Amino acid sequence: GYVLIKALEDGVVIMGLTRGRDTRSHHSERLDRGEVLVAQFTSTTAAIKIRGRAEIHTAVGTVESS
Amino acid sequence: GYVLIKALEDGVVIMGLTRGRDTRSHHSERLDRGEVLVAQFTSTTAAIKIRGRAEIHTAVGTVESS
Amino acid sequence: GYVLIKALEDGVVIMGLTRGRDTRSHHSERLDRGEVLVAQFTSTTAAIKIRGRAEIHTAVGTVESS
Amino acid sequence: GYVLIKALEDGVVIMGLTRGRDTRSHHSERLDRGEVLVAQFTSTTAAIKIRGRAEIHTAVGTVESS
Amino acid sequence: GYVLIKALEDGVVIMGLTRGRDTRSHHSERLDRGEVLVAQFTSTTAAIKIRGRAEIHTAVGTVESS
Amino acid sequence: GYVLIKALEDGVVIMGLTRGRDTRSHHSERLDRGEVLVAQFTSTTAAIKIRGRAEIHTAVGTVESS
Amino acid sequence: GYVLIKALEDGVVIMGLTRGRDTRSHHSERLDRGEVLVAQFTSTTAAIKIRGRAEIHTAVGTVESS
Amino acid sequence: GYVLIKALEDGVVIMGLTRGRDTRSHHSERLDRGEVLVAQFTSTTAAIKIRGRAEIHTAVGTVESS
Amino acid sequence: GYVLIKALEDGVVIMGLTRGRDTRSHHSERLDRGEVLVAQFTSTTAAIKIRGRAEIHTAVGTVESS
Amino acid sequence: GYVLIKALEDGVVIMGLTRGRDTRSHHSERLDRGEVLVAQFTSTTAAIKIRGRAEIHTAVGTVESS
Amino acid sequence: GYVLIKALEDGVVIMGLTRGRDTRSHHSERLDRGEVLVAQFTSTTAAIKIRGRAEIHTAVGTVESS
Ligand SMILES: N[C@@H](Cc1c[nH]c2ccccc12)C(=O)O
Ligand SMILES: N[C@@H](Cc1c[nH]c2ccccc12)C(=O)O
Ligand SMILES: N[C@@H](Cc1c[nH]c2ccccc12)C(=O)O
Ligand SMILES: N[C@@H](Cc1c[nH]c2ccccc12)C(=O)O
Ligand SMILES: N[C@@H](Cc1c[nH]c2ccccc12)C(=O)O
Ligand SMILES: N[C@@H](Cc1c[nH]c2ccccc12)C(=O)O
Ligand SMILES: N[C@@H](Cc1c[nH]c2ccccc12)C(=O)O
Ligand SMILES: N[C@@H](Cc1c[nH]c2ccccc12)C(=O)O
Ligand SMILES: N[C@@H](Cc1c[nH]c2ccccc12)C(=O)O
Ligand SMILES: N[C@@H](Cc1c[nH]c2ccccc12)C(=O)O
Ligand SMILES: N[C@@H](Cc1c[nH]c2ccccc12)C(=O)O
Repeated sequence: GYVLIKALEDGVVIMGLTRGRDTRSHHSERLDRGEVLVAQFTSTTAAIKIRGRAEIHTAVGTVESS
Repeated sequence: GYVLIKALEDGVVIMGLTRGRDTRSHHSERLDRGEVLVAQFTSTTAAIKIRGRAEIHTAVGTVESS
Repeated sequence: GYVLIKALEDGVVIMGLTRGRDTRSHHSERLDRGEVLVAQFTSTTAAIKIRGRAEIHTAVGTVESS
Repeated sequence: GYVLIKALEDGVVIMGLTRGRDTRSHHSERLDRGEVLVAQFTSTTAAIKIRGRAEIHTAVGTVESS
Repeated sequence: GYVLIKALEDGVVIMGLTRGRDTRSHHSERLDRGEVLVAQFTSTTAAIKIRGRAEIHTAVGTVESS
Repeated sequence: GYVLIKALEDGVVIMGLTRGRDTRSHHSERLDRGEVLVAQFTSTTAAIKIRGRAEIHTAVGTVESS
Repeated sequence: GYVLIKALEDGVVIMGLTRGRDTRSHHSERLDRGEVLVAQFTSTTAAIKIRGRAEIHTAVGTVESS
Repeated sequence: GYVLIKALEDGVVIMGLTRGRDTRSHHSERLDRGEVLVAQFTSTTAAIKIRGRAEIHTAVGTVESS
Repeated sequence: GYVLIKALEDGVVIMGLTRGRDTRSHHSERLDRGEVLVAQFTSTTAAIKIRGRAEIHTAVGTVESS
Repeated sequence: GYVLIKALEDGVVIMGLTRGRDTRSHHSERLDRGEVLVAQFTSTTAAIKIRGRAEIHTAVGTVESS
Repeated sequence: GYVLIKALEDGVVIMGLTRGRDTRSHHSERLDRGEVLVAQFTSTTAAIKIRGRAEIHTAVGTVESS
């Protein structure tokens, strides 16, 4: 599965949280307004956290973070 | 499978409950208002518990916790 | 598969029943009003029993326990 | 696959029938009015029998036992 | 796959017919009016025969036996 | 896959035809009016032939034999 | 996959054509008016030919032979 | 996958083209008006060519050859 | 997957392009007006090129070449 | 998966980009107006780039390049 | 899975981000106005980032970057 994220303002941060017993951010990707990231779940990434205003599309629903 | 959660207030807590004979929280992720978490079920996480006001989207339905 | 449960009152109890020849509760998770649990079927959990008022969403239907 | 059962009266009985050459009840789970059970087919359970008034939801249809 | 059967009268009989070169009934499950059976196809059961008045739901259609 | 057959008269015959280089009936199951058979394709049965008046439901369509 | 055939006249012939480098009929099944055959593709049968008036239902469409 | 072909005139020819580096017809099946052929793709047949007037049904569309 | 092609004029050419590091035509199949070809992707064919007027049906869309 | 491309002008170029750590064009296929290419993703091709006016159909959407 | 991208201006940049513990751009593909890229997720590419004005189609939704 993957997630489609479109930043609606500068400085949107997308954190990949680690898979396994420990849950921490292994990578923060910064998006400026209008930029788009399409990110998979992987053997490294078991959860994705989003801060800032963005459109977020997934197979189970679409939301707008703020 | 995964779950899409958007916090509707500060201090929303998302607990990952362990897989196996023991069921306890291995990680609590705190979200502030507007933040979003997309979290998978994994070999570590067999259940997900949510406290606080949030929109929760899954393949079997959408609810609002409070 | 997994089940989505939203408690509509305090003290809702979700029991995981064991897989195998013996069927007993290996874990009881208590939810207070508004709290949500998304719980998988696993190698430990072959049935899930719910007591108290809650919204229960599954791939085969949605009911309200009471 | 699994079955979703909501008891509409006290004393609803859900029997798991064994898999293999012999068909007998290996477990009877009793539900009181409003309680819900979500039960899988497993290597132990090849058929499920329900006595008493209940709503029964499956992937092939929904019925009310009585 | 599985079949959902609700008895509409007493004495409904559900026979599991054996898999393999020989086809005979390995088990007869009797249902009384209102009782429900959800029965899988298994390594033992390759066909299911129903006598008596019942609602029968399957993935390929729904009929009423009589 | 499986086939759902409801007899609309007495003496409906359902023949299982063998899998492999030879095609012959390995079993004839007789249904009386109102009786129902749900029969799988198996390592023994590669074709199913129906004589007599019956409703026949399959994943590719529904017909009435006569 | 399988094919559902209902004969609309006597003497409908359903030929199973062999799989492999050679294509010939390994079996002809004759149906009389109203009789039904549900026949799979198998390791022996890679094509099915129908002569005579019949209703033919498959996953890719329904036709009437004549 | 398979293809469903109904001849709309006499002398419709259905050619099975070989799989592999060489593409040639390994078999031509002739259909007369009204006859039907349901033919799979196989380890021998990687393409199917049709000459003459016929209805052709496949999972990606239905056409009439002429 | 496969592609369904119906020639709308004489001399339509369908080229099978090779799989692997080299991309060249391993076979050209010529169709005359009204003829139909149903062609799979295979271990030999990784792309299909069509010249001339034809109806082309695939799982992702239908176009008319010219 | 595969992509369906119909050239709307002469000189449309379809580049197959290599799979692996290096991303470069391993093949450029030129299409003239009206010609069609149906091209798979393969162990050699991990991305496809299109220059010139063409209709492009994929499982996730249809666009017109220019 | 793959992503379909159509550039709506010159200089759109599509970055492939590496799979594994490190997340960095392994390749930047530049598109001019009207050019189209269809790009898969691969063992090398676990996320795709897009800068500049483009139409982006995925299985979970369609957005326009800017
Ligand atoms: N490290 C956790 C990450 C995670 C996935 N889903 C979660 C839900 C809640 C808390 C943490 C998580 C795991 O692999 O399972
Ligand atoms: N440790 C439990 C977690 C769990 C999953 N589903 C449940 C339902 C109820 C109670 C606990 C659970 C397990 O692996 O199965
Ligand atoms: N221990 C049982 C649990 C169970 C699953 N489905 C059931 C239906 C009825 C009674 C018990 C069950 C098993 O593994 O099968
Ligand atoms: N022991 C039986 C249980 C069963 C499944 N489906 C049935 C239908 C009819 C009678 C019994 C059954 C079996 O494993 O197959
Ligand atoms: N013993 C048979 C049972 C059966 C399945 N489908 C049938 C159809 C007709 C007659 C018998 C059957 C078998 O394994 O195949
Ligand atoms: N023995 C045949 C039975 C069969 C299946 N489909 C058919 C179609 C036509 C004639 C016979 C058959 C086989 O295994 O293939
Ligand atoms: N013997 C052929 C049968 C066949 C299947 N599909 C066909 C299409 C055309 C001609 C013959 C066939 C094979 O195994 O492939
Ligand atoms: N021999 C070819 C047959 C074929 C399949 N699809 C095609 C498309 C075009 C030309 C030939 C073909 C192969 O195995 O691939
Ligand atoms: N030889 C190429 C054929 C091909 C498939 N898809 C393509 C897209 C563009 C160019 C060539 C191709 C390969 O195996 O991948
Ligand atoms: N060589 C790259 C090709 C590629 C696929 N998707 C991409 C997205 C962006 C940039 C390059 C790519 C890979 O195998 O992954
Ligand atoms: N290197 C990361 C790339 C990635 C995928 N999804 C992500 C989400 C957020 C941050 C990074 C990522 C990984 O393999 O998992």
